[in-house]
Amino acid sequence: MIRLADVGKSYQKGDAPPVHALRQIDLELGQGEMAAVVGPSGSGKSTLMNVLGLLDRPDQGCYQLEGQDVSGRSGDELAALRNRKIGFVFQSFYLLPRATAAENVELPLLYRDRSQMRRHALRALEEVGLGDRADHRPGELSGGQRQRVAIARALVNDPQLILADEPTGNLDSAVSESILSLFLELHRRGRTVLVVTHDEEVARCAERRIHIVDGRIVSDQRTDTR
Amino acid sequence: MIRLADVGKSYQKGDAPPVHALRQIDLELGQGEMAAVVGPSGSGKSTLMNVLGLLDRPDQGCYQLEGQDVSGRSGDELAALRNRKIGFVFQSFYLLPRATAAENVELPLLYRDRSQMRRHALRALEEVGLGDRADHRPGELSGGQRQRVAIARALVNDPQLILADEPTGNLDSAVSESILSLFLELHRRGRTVLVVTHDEEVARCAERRIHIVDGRIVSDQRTDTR
Ligand SMILES: Nc1ncnc2c1ncn2[C@@H]1O[C@H](COP(=O)(O)OP(=O)(O)OP(=O)(O)O)[C@@H](O)[C@H]1O
Ligand SMILES: Nc1ncnc2c1ncn2[C@@H]1O[C@H](COP(=O)(O)OP(=O)(O)OP(=O)(O)O)[C@@H](O)[C@H]1O
Ligand SMILES: [Mg+2]
Ligand SMILES: [Mg+2]
Repeated sequence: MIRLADVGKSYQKGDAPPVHALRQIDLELGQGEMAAVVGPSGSGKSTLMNVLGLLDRPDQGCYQLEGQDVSGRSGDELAALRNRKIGFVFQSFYLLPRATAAENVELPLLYRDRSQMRRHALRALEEVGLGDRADHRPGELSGGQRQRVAIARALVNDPQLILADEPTGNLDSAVSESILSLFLELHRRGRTVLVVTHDEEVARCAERRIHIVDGRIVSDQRTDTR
Repeated sequence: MIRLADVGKSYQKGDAPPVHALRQIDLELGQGEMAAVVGPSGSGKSTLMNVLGLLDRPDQGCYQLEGQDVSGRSGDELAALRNRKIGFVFQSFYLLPRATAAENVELPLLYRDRSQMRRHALRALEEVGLGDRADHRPGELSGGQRQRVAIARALVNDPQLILADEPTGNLDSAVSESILSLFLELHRRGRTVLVVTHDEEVARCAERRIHIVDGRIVSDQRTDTR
């Protein structure tokens, strides 16, 4: 489903030495796999997710998504592909501050299924325990509630590929566990799930563990979860 | 140092039943104490921190900070008091997006000690492992790096009262531990530290554990950490 070959990405800041956020990344993720991405703060995990989620382009190497080279595509083509296939939970949520939780969750459906938009959005919010917060705007929600709205929005479209960048950082263990079950259930139903996490409880539930340090993949192991 | 008596805070949203974010909160924190605040997502922890940090006023009850009633004060008086005495690490960071990490950390010093501003800011950034990111703007930093800039900014003024709202949610365990050591060191030097956290490793290092559920303190226990 996903194939990164020799992918690199660097940032140049003034005359400081360049920051190599990703270096020589080779990564293959098959349809229906579930993997955890772990590594120190600043090691390149979100950068990797942004490349996979078609939000950012690598400076080097190439990216094939479902067999098609996406490195060369236009901004519009990428946006359409992204909206159809990928559900992205951002590390910093990126909710629209003046829209309610339900309106935020409806956003991905604007392009697809307007008829049942409200109903799907409400159901997605219930799945993350926020059925009674549908009309609250982000400023009227707790940190962990905003995080859950971001999760609901990523899943409402039932995407084939789920990219979750630290989805439980603001959640207590009980809610964290329910979010993890949600991802495991999607995996069970055949979705491809990639979760960046600093939470060992989350990481150990994935069947594969990709460890990133300083922009490189230092290990990529199947784990024996069950 | 801190005394909350029968503090309450509610939010009214249209004709939905009011959200009682805080109810009948009685809390005393002595100078030099260190406590962890734990509880489910949405239970009222950040609301409590905002009241303690003079960012929000309770609807009921009163708040004494160092023996002075602060419930009745003006906005300006509160701002001055807050800047002098309190270092606040926000759950969602609130960094200025167009200022560099160093400039963000310097902000509290604008009111106090401009002569050594840059030097203090750089040292605070080094203490959280970001000495080499001083000139990056928040958009050029990872999530965990932004969190650490927020921590550095809260501590640069050497405040008497440190309020940290989920300071390690975006950090790997190694960096998390170093931040925790930082807080423990400040506590050892006599500062009063209150940390909201979902991380059990952090919570267990505090000498006291305050458990909040549905806006109420359900337990408040000394823990035997050492
Ligand atoms: N626009 C930019 N310009 C310069 N450096 C950048 C830029 N964006 C990111 N970086 C740097 O790239 C590195 C990787 O960032 P990334 O966000 O991928 O880290 P991460 O592994 O997700 O970290 P965290 O666990 O803290 O979220 C960081 O060291 C960061 O400072
Ligand atoms: N302006 C507001 N209007 C209505 N409800 C609000 C408002 N602000 C917060 N709330 C509600 O108050 C409750 C407490 O919020 P608070 O941010 O204190 O929770 P928290 O314990 O910090 O949660 P988390 O662990 O998720 O950060 C939440 O249920 C939230 O939905
Ligand atoms: Mg990240
Ligand atoms: Mg909170």
